Amino acid sequence: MGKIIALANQKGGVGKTTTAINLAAYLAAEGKKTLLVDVDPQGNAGSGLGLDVMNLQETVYQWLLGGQTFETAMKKTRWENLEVLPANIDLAGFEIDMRDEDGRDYVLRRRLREVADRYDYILIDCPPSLGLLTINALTAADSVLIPMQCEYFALEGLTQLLRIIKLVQNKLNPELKLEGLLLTMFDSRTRLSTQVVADVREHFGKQVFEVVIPRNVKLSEAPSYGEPIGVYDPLSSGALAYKKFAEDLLARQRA
Amino acid sequence: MGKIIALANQKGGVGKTTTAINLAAYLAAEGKKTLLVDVDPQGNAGSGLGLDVMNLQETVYQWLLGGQTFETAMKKTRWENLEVLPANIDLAGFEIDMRDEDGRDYVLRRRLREVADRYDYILIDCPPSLGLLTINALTAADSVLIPMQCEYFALEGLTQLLRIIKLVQNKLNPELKLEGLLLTMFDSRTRLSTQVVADVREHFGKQVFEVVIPRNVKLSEAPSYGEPIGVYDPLSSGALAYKKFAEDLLARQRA
Ligand SMILES: Nc1ncnc2c1ncn2[C@@H]1O[C@H](COP(=O)(O)OP(=O)(O)OP(=O)(O)O)[C@@H](O)[C@H]1O
Ligand SMILES: Nc1ncnc2c1ncn2[C@@H]1O[C@H](COP(=O)(O)OP(=O)(O)OP(=O)(O)O)[C@@H](O)[C@H]1O
Ligand SMILES: [Mg+2]
Ligand SMILES: [Mg+2]
Repeated sequence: MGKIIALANQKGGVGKTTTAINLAAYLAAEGKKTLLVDVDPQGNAGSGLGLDVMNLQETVYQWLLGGQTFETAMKKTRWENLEVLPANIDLAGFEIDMRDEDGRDYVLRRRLREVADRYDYILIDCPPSLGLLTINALTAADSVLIPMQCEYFALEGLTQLLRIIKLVQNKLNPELKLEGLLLTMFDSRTRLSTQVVADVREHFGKQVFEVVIPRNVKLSEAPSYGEPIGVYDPLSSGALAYKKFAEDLLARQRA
Repeated sequence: MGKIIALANQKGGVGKTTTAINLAAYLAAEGKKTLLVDVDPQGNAGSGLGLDVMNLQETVYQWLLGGQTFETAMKKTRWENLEVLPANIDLAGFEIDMRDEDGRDYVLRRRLREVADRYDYILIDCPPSLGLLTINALTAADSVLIPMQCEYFALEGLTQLLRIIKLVQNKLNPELKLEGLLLTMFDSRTRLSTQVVADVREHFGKQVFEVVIPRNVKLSEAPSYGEPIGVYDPLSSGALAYKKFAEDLLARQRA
């Protein structure tokens, strides 16, 4: 059964989607069958890979509720080994629909178990909140990857997030591990970035990936072309960092 | 009665908190009695002004539920005319507590009416979601200000947000106006920024503020000193842009 990794951080704009798209694409390029699942109603993971998510009838929402099969909701991409289960605004209905349902925390976990053996890796892109959709992702996952900006507000939210992860481990998913912390949008010209990296490494040591993703405009341009960075600008600093990150992540699995 | 402006955008990391803090500080500096209300459980508006929000017992949450008076929850700042109603993780309980309550959309509106006449402006910083806390802010507000990054994903989320605003206008708060769209984190070195600005101005015309806030590292350093940009680095490009924005916003009120 494939490894399921949730990308979560309730702080907004820290690079969850950018990391999900580019990690998925590099894993696929390394020959791993990879599924990118979007559980954020903004739908950026799908649109960042060129899908017109706003006009899709069958998305992760219809599949979660049982109205659609996996085959109709899942979209193949132009890239071998990379498939996407996109989201759009319909998914905002999930929290309301599931409000009084027992087992509402396990919906994604149960559905993903049905298809997990078709993939080597399943990445789940979360919204910037700690609501039912993120809880579903943490309950379904084998591990959680935490993208963190090299910014002041980034440290504040981490305590809250680690508390929620502990809660999920105790009550919903005892197997959930921390895949690690990935520092993003590092700007070598500013003292603040260097300070945040030093603070995070001091507190979390080995749980922080060696690779730091630099701030690189190519990463923010790539989604407007519907391409992962490895396709859009493979020699950019952003591409080289995400490629190295994917290699490190794979090496950790073998260790 | 003071004017209540909600700062909302479900896309994360677009500059809602940075705009709320710095607009509030410049309005206060112009002699306007200003209250900054944080309805984001991350609590960045309070911590960005130097408050140790994690250890506060009385916050916006206790005031909203009626357990505390406004005087104990509200915090004065070092700066004249600027007061803060901070949030912390306790506020995450609000959505669960209010789940089956009638009138749960009007809680903030009712509570703010009790104190609105003490202020000229009340700014409400929203979390990156369209849940009950943001709905409460839109229901309480006279107008909504939408900070938008000059990035590709920014345009995607705008349609969803405008739809929710329409919904609130129809069902909860017919007086709600659009204060405007404020473009943030503009990076003059990238084509993408210029493209997004052009697209947004084309679609929204006069609803977009003339001033564009540049990407400026001083803006992300200021909260680590607990100071608004006008205090931390008053001649930085970020400070000058927010000062001009506050002046434009005030001029619009008089028009
Ligand atoms: N390393 C980087 N360098 C430059 N821009 C980046 C980088 N990583 C992400 N971005 C851009 O910053 C913005 C925020 O990133 P992204 O949308 O991936 O964050 P997120 O955590 O998924 O946001 P949300 O909380 O809204 O889901 C996007 O416009 C993205 O293109
Ligand atoms: N114009 C700017 N230039 C440089 N950095 C900025 C600018 N505006 C905001 N920032 C930084 O970018 C990050 C995101 O900004 P901010 O936290 O204000 O966004 P937000 O919309 O409130 O995020 P959230 O969705 O998590 O509430 C912060 O670390 C902030 O310091
Ligand atoms: Mg995202
Ligand atoms: Mg904020």
